Amino acid sequence: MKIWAIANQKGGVGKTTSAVSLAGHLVSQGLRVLLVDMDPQGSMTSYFRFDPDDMPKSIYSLFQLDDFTTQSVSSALVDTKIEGLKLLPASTALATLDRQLGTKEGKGLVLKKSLVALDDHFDYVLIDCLPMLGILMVNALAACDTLLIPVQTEFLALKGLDRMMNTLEMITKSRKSPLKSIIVPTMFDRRTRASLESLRALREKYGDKVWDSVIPVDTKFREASRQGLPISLMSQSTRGSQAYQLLLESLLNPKRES
Amino acid sequence: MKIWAIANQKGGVGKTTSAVSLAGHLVSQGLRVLLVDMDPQGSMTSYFRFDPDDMPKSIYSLFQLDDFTTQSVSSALVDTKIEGLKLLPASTALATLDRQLGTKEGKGLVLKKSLVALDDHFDYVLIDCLPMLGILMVNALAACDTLLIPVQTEFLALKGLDRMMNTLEMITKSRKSPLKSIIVPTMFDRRTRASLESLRALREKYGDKVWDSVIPVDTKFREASRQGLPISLMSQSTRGSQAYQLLLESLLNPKRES
Ligand SMILES: Nc1ncnc2c1ncn2[C@@H]1O[C@H](COP(=O)(O)OP(=O)(O)OP(=O)(O)O)[C@@H](O)[C@H]1O
Ligand SMILES: Nc1ncnc2c1ncn2[C@@H]1O[C@H](COP(=O)(O)OP(=O)(O)OP(=O)(O)O)[C@@H](O)[C@H]1O
Ligand SMILES: [Mg+2]
Ligand SMILES: [Mg+2]
Repeated sequence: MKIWAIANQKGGVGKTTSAVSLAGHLVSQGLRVLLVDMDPQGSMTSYFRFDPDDMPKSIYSLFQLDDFTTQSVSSALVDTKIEGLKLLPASTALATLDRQLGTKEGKGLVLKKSLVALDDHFDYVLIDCLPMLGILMVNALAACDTLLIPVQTEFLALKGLDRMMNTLEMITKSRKSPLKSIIVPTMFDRRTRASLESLRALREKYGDKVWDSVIPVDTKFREASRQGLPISLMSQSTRGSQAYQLLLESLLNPKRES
Repeated sequence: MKIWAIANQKGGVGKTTSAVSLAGHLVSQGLRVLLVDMDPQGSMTSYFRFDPDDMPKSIYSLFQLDDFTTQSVSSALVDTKIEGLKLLPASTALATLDRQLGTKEGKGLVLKKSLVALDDHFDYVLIDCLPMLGILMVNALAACDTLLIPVQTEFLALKGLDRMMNTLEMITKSRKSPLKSIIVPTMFDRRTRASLESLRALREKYGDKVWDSVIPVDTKFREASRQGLPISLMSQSTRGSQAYQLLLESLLNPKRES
């Protein structure tokens, strides 16, 4: 089971869109995918027409468990209307976790242990994170084997990325296994010099940590969200869908280190 | 001195862009404007080429004051390169405030008291908020007389708005004076049915709480941010700039209640 987290402390950079779009392509290949919504605002949960304000079973329930059994964890999953795609939804109650748990020990591995209990039920798990460092992001970073960091190709986003990379360094010190991370340039608008210059600055600073292509601006994402479908299941040929297909191919077939 | 807060718990909806764009138009009319950055990620501070990781004087300093004098508060202000526009910058240290202050009493009015001390130094104060409910947003909502709520014209954003309106109701119960609030539809893309439908749903649900026009998608915003200029000072005729001009006119000349 491969576990990818999609995280960035910056808001509105395409985390949820990336998680959903990649999931759409994976299920089209016949793979079993679990999407995990770690955001108290539940955008991914709402995307699939569930209501985070009214989720009796969710990620929040997992934080109440003493035992992480396949049964107890599976009971928190819901079916999306899409074949092969399940969701571990968010609930608004998640917003209280940081304050509840404070510096309580041992709550950093809740998601990791839950996913271990689901081990051969899924081929891929994609974790959508909230734009904030806290117990939920810590859980996501502890549970995943690969981290995708979507970054808007615009001036201010690069500053936010430095901050994210510092956070990452700090958090991954406590991991036993190394964490592979890939920066994904999003919302690239080739018509603007600002996009081109940010992309160049991004590649200059982070070299081969950056995916060698981009996710372009594509107005179809909004329509896909309105229809509650991953973009590739709404419209195969749109450039946003094709870009995520390319990204998936890079992730499934990483180049050998030269 | 008019004090406007720009807030929404949702990330990436155009809060910072709205604050900076409106400020640009106000200074062009010869008015003295103060921009206040309440976001620990400091996008507005970075916009004007300051570094929130290295701001010895900022909003954070105000939380350490016992006395809010004109001198102590003014010492936290910086000049932007733009005539008539000053900034009360953010600092990364702000991120620790919620945990530091916890449920400590009396820190909800720090910004309000600070602005009182600046009373005739500015004509307009625009407060850019972070996308999170906490002590900083509480301060912004207590200090302002008008609240602008930018909302993306897309399916998921409407759900976030309901949540914002609940938060608002809760927080404004404790205010002595009423709070005027205006919903501003942003990033409107007339080519997509998703935009049109969200706009219609927004107007249907919130009626005349919604500004009667929209801020359209405009790729020039990214270029303006790259140049560190409010959009109107970079390019007058671009439609994003003109839309914020219209918004400003509505705010300066509210229709009589019919
Ligand atoms: N490549 C793209 N082109 C055009 N619009 C996009 C693109 N990617 C995402 N969007 C739109 O941008 C908005 C924000 O995207 P998304 O919700 O994925 O960001 P996020 O990082 O998950 O936000 P948050 O920090 O609030 O969780 C959504 O309206 C989405 O439809
Ligand atoms: N009308 C618009 N058209 C095109 N791009 C826009 C528009 N408004 C804002 N943007 C861009 O969208 C991104 C997010 O905008 P902005 O930073 O203002 O949102 P925000 O709500 O302040 O985000 P945060 O929640 O992180 O504080 C920026 O790259 C900005 O340049
Ligand atoms: Mg999201
Ligand atoms: Mg902002």
